Amino acid sequence: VPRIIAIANQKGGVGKTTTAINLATALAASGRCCLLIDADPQGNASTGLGIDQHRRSITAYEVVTGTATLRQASVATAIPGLAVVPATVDLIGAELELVSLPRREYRLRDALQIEEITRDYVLIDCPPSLGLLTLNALVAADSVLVPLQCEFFALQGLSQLLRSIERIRQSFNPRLGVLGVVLTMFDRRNNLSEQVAQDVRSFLGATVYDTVIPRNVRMSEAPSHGQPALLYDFHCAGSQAYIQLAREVLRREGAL
Amino acid sequence: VPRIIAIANQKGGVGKTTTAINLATALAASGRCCLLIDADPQGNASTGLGIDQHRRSITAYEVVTGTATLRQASVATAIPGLAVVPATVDLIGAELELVSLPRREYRLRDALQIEEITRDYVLIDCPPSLGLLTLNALVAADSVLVPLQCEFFALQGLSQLLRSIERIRQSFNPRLGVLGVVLTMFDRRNNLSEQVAQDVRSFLGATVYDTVIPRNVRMSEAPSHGQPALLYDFHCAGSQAYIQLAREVLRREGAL
Ligand SMILES: Nc1ncnc2c1ncn2[C@@H]1O[C@H](COP(=O)(O)OP(=O)(O)OP(=O)(O)O)[C@@H](O)[C@H]1O
Ligand SMILES: Nc1ncnc2c1ncn2[C@@H]1O[C@H](COP(=O)(O)OP(=O)(O)OP(=O)(O)O)[C@@H](O)[C@H]1O
Ligand SMILES: [Mg+2]
Ligand SMILES: [Mg+2]
Repeated sequence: VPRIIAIANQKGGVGKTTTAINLATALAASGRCCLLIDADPQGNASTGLGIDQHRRSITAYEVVTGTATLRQASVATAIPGLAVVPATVDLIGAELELVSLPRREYRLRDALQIEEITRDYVLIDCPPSLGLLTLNALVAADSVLVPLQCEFFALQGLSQLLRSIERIRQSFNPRLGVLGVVLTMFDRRNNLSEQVAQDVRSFLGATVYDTVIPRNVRMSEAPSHGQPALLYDFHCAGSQAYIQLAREVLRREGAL
Repeated sequence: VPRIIAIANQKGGVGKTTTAINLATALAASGRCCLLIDADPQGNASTGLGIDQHRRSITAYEVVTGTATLRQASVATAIPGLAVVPATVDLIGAELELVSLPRREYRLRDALQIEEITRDYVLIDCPPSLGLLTLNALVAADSVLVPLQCEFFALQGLSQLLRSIERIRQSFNPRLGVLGVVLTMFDRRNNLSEQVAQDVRSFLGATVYDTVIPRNVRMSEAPSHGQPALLYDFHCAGSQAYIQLAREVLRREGAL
């Protein structure tokens, strides 16, 4: 049975997609079989993994509206052991269409349960909101991994996110828990990063991963080449941090 | 009749709120009377202008659901000439509630037309999505100011945004146009910023403001003090750039 992890945070631009792509790649590189579901109408995870528009004929839109299975929507990536269910702007329509469908919060969960998913990990990249697409991801998931940018506005949104996760746990998905919080875009040169990191660790303790992802321009260059940073520049500080994060995720699950 | 400008981009973390707060402050500092409507459930624009939670009893939520007027929801800020309609997480509920209400796309526009708004400028800070809240802002607005982070994923989302604006112009708001695109978080030290800036200028020409907002840590420190950067650190590079942007906005409107 695969571990299903939603990568979520309603604050925009905190590193959800970058974390989803590079953590999935690092897990695949360590021999785990992974599926990344792109649940964001921006389709950034699909783009960052080199999936051209013409390979996105069946997407997460068809999966949540029930006209395709996950297996039909999955496409191979350049990384052995990593497949992706791509996304396009069609998903914007799904937010409105799902409102009047039965079991609107369970569509993704049902799709994951109908067929036998022979993967070790399923990661779901969420859009920057707490709407029906993110709700579907949190209902389908066992746990949530929260990327947290080391900035004030991002810190402000954390308690709102944790309250929403708790509400979803009570109303829709009793097994949902926070897998961990990973600090992203940490900049040694400015105090703000250090202050936010200290605040979060004192607030959440061991829920915050030891691994911290540094701000590293190679991370933002990689998507323009359609590659995860681990392929684009394995030795850069960002890639090494995501490899570290994958190890820490596996270690905490007792899998290492 | 006020100029109504939506600050929108579905890509997250590109500087929408920072632009809304600091452009509104710079316009107020130049003698214009401004209202900033916070249409994002994160409420970052309200927080960045120092509006505590206890002053958010009437918000954008009451305005779009029709139980309060803009005048009732407006609160004064520390900046003379700038009032704000605050936001709280209640707005998340509005996205679902609006779906079944009559004139769901026109709620904000109707609220702006019912009463005489004696302001020169109304700015609307949008959430990172193209859902009903952003749709309401784009239907209410005369024009859209698009903050564009100098990164690959942000550039990717631009054509999707421009297509959506065109669709809204045709279906809901024939006067809607793009006021301009402002490059944000420009980092002289890395090539990616320069590449994105050149791409956008060759693609959109004079629609892109001459003013470029540099990456400047003082911009992200200011919100933790509940102040716009212009108050927190008037002389920093970020504040000076927003003053420049306000001048350019006024000059292009023939107001200078
Ligand atoms: N460690 C890092 N160092 C430098 N840049 C980074 C890093 N992580 C992400 N970025 C860049 O920052 C921007 C935001 O990251 P990303 O798009 O992954 O965030 P997101 O949370 O998925 O955004 P959205 O809310 O729009 O979905 C992107 O341009 C990305 O390339
Ligand atoms: N010029 C700048 N230099 C450095 N940091 C900046 C700059 N502009 C914005 N920031 C910081 O970057 C982060 C993202 O900016 P902001 O929150 O304004 O973007 P947004 O588009 O409103 O995000 P969202 O999509 O979540 O609404 C914030 O922490 C902000 O303080
Ligand atoms: Mg993303
Ligand atoms: Mg914002």
